[in-house]
Amino acid sequence: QTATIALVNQKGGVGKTTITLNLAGALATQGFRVLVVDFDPQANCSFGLGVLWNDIEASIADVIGYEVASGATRTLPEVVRPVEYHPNLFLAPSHLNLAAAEMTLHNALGREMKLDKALDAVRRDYDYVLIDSPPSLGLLSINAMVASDAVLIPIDGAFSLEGVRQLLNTRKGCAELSRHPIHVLGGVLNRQRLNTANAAAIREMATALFGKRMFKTIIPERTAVDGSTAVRFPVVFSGMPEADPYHALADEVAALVGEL
Amino acid sequence: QTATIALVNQKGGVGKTTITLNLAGALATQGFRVLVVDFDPQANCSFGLGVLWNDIEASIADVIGYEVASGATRTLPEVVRPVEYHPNLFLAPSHLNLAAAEMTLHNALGREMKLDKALDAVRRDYDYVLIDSPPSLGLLSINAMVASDAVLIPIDGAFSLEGVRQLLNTRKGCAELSRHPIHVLGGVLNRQRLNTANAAAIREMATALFGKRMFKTIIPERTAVDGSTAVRFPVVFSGMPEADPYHALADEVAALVGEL
Ligand SMILES: Nc1ncnc2c1ncn2[C@@H]1O[C@H](COP(=O)(O)OP(=O)(O)OP(=O)(O)O)[C@@H](O)[C@H]1O
Ligand SMILES: Nc1ncnc2c1ncn2[C@@H]1O[C@H](COP(=O)(O)OP(=O)(O)OP(=O)(O)O)[C@@H](O)[C@H]1O
Ligand SMILES: [Mg+2]
Ligand SMILES: [Mg+2]
Repeated sequence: QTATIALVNQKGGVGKTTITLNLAGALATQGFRVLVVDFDPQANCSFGLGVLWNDIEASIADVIGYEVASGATRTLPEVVRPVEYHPNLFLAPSHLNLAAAEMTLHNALGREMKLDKALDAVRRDYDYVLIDSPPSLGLLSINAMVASDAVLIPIDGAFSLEGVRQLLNTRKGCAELSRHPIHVLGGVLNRQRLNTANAAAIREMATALFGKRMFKTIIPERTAVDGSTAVRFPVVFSGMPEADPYHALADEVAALVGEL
Repeated sequence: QTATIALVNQKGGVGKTTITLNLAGALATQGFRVLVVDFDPQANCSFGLGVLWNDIEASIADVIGYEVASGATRTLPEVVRPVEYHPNLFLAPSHLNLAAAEMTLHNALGREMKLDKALDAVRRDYDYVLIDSPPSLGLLSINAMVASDAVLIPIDGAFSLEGVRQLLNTRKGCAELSRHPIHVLGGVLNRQRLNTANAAAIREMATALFGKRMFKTIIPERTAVDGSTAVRFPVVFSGMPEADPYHALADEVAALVGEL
């Protein structure tokens, strides 16, 4: 049974991409077959896995209907590619023109379900599908949620908590149109300076919003994580201690998914 | 002569809001009259200056045409309010429904110039107008650029450099429609861990993109800056050493604006 999880938060820079990459890597090293869908026109997930969009001929933008190269749309299996970092890890890359595809989506029939329908062709091949989304609550993030069984919400500070109520409302709206439930897996604290007053305050505010659905795993602020972005090699593959929180997060996710 | 500057980068979380708040504070304490325009529906600038949008009756969303409370649109002077942190600092607050206003903007005549036209009513009252924008290149960020004399581009890491070419292209497109030039004031490095290999690599990549237009001031990663977000009191007002880079940035900005 495949579990599809969307990383969402309209607040920018909370760690949606970094957690997608490292959670995917942790699940892959634990033996699960994982597909990462980069559904952000910034294509940071693709970049973070060593793929530059000018290296690729077709991307997720082609799948949801925007003609790029040849004018024809593609199916998802055609654009999915293996990732060199682990044999269990696969990527549906993004491209800048996913932003233009979002514009054309606005007038499409069933515009909220394009990604959900496209994923039907591949879901059975994977244990997990992780979808990275852009910093907004537009049609791309809505498609990511409608395509998912659950959402994971990274939080890094006070600003990122401000929009959570609106995000949960949008998730609720998505669940009403979706063919399947969309659970809230929970909130996960990222970039925390452990044992500071600020971290305690953020944790308190987040717990007030998420209650029991607050992940126990907290991802600390770590230089090595930030640095791994620049060298396009997710820290989870490095064997360094900074990888540990992502393995702990993977364990928690697997346990929660089991209960859905 | 008023200088209007937009903080832009479609990459999320690079520090657009934090730099807007602290640069505005630094300019205000140096004797300049400063208006902060919060043009992001997340309203983080408003939150960061101690204003919650349910405290206010009207916001920038009303000015650009979306009827909130009474159904009437407002003028900018009606929504601008003083900020308690400094007598030289004023705010045009945002509201969640700025996102809905962006949707109605799509079909409006002169949709890219709404903010530029609205600012005409107040510009003369200020030395600086700083506009915070959302993490996207949609109509809100385009309005922010068309309304500005110059753009300031925060960079925090490799992901945020990826989209700079597209951002500069969009700025060029905005300059072609605007009634006045829109300069690139430059890129400013934020959240840097000084004296690390990663910071050196980011600096090299950023300088390759911005050339001479790279700010000399580098804003380091500081716990106190992050913490100031949660307590809604920008660090520049605290008198702590973490405020120094923002004063240095204000000096550089004032010098560059003088040459425009
Ligand atoms: N635990 C961490 N410690 C240190 N740096 C981190 C950590 N997690 C993420 N970062 C850094 O924070 C920045 C923002 O993270 P990321 O790009 O993953 O956020 P995002 O939510 O995907 O952003 P966007 O909203 O633009 O999509 C990146 O430069 C990344 O390297
Ligand atoms: N120099 C710094 N040191 C430590 N933390 C910082 C620094 N600058 C910004 N931050 C923190 O980084 C986070 C992102 O910054 P901010 O919200 O200002 O970015 P943004 O570009 O406005 O994000 P968005 O794209 O969502 O509008 C905030 O939680 C802020 O507290
Ligand atoms: Mg991202
Ligand atoms: Mg912001």
